[in-house]
Amino acid sequence: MIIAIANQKGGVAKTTSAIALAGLLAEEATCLAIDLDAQGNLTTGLGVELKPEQPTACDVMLGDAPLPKAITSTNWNVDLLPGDFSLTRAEEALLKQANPERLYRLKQALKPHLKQYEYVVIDCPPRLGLLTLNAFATVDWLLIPVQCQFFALKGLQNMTKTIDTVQQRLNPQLRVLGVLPTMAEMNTTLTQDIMKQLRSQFDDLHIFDPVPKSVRFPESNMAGKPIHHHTREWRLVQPYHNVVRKITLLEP
Amino acid sequence: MIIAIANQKGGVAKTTSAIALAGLLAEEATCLAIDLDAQGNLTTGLGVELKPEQPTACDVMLGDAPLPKAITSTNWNVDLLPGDFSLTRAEEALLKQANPERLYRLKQALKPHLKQYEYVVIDCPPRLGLLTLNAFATVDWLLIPVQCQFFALKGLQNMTKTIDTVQQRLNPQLRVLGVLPTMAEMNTTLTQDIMKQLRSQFDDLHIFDPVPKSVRFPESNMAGKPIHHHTREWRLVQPYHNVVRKITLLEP
Ligand SMILES: Nc1ncnc2c1ncn2[C@@H]1O[C@H](COP(=O)(O)OP(=O)(O)OP(=O)(O)O)[C@@H](O)[C@H]1O
Ligand SMILES: Nc1ncnc2c1ncn2[C@@H]1O[C@H](COP(=O)(O)OP(=O)(O)OP(=O)(O)O)[C@@H](O)[C@H]1O
Ligand SMILES: [Mg+2]
Ligand SMILES: [Mg+2]
Repeated sequence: MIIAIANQKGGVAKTTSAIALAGLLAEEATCLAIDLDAQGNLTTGLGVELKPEQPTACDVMLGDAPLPKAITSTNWNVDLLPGDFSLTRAEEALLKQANPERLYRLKQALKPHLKQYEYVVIDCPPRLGLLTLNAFATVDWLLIPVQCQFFALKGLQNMTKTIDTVQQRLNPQLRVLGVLPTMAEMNTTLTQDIMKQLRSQFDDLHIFDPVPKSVRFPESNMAGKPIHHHTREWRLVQPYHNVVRKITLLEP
Repeated sequence: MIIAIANQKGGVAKTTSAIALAGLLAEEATCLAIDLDAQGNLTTGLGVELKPEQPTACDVMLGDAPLPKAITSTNWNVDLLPGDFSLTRAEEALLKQANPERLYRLKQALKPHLKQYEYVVIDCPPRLGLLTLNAFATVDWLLIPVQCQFFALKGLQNMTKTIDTVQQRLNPQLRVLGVLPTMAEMNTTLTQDIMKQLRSQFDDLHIFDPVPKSVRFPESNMAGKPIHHHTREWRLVQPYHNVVRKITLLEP
């Protein structure tokens, strides 16, 4: 089962969510995490330092390296297809190829190796460009993290328009796993307002229980650890555990 | 004087900073704000709702509308070149043109009208793509907001590499106004750690006093107001006032 974590709004906890979910899924199953963002935050957030000659997601998408050569292990039983600054090059190279096949590069590269992994989690860059569309063409499910703030809520409207087009033209199997409110401060009226608007404007989408705002998350990023390895506080892990439970129940 | 607000890391307060600065600059001078992000957050954050036929930054960059036709006024004495989802189309259209002139589209479009404005503030998308490079080719100064967190700090290293290349190949006049730490929680060790690392790793850049984290900022975004119109709390406005003071002192 392949899941993309995407939202073109920046800083909504896409990467933090991808790390948390891959870490939890890897407790009971085989899991591959894929970093499609040129910032390489999923890679550093899982505690991986790239060696100079290490092939990355860019090489795999451009066909310069087979997937098994680029995959690296982490300390958390999660395999990783790392990403770095070279992904900026991948997007430009793909854009120059005018043919529609450029949207299926990731899918083609993954296909022969999927049997090895029960779960694949893909972290997307903050933009609905070719790399994210490659992810949308590849996955079964899409999780949309949304910060409990005005700009992030507004971005969700654009996102749902794009998903409709993707389902019609690119990947009819793509379904939305749900919207995950993040960095929620339930004691502020702003968060309460936004949660209310989310539930009313997007009543056709599943809205997960929010992830509380806590400094433990940035700390865990800095430490290169999934959240449940960094803290015992169940209230911080539980929202991600809820997502995993839904994923495991859906398993075809 | 033209200033770009950029950082490929998402959610670091680029847009919130652009709104705050444009709002303050407009108190004593003529100011144009430009929204180069397909999310259109600068546009909604200044309280502007686009009318259906309204030309945007996309039309101006592709030469489909002259700048004066696309400019709209706001309630804050700031003129705005609005942005919306069509900017995704602009980036793809520019990428298809292989010639280097595609990096100077914004500069060409602005040139005849610059005399009207003492200050121009450009909000960039969370990516170092063609739209942001167009901004870099156009501006005198670059302000880099950085959230006081690990991922944002890591992103700054890539950013400075890009700036070197831009200064050599695209715009030798481009200078860095400084780094603006945002959403700072000075009572947490994480923020203190990050501030220490910023000052030691980037000792050649000017590091402004940090903007405190406060729910007043997301509230002001939702209200479509610059921060100093939304709150009287000087501790929230002062860091932006410091940036404006540096800008006005630099005025050629
Ligand atoms: N629940 C949370 N509470 C507090 N901080 C959080 C939480 N989740 C994530 N963060 C922090 O917020 C920042 C943004 O999160 P993250 O980088 O994961 O977002 P993103 O959507 O992947 O950003 P980008 O758009 O740049 O890819 C990070 O510094 C992260 O540590
Ligand atoms: N000082 C602050 N304190 C608290 N929240 C803030 C502060 N500055 C900005 N924010 C909030 O953080 C979120 C991210 O800010 P903003 O959207 O301005 O960042 P951005 O860098 O423009 O994001 P993107 O990468 O998507 O363009 C917004 O919801 C904003 O309201
Ligand atoms: Mg990310
Ligand atoms: Mg923005």
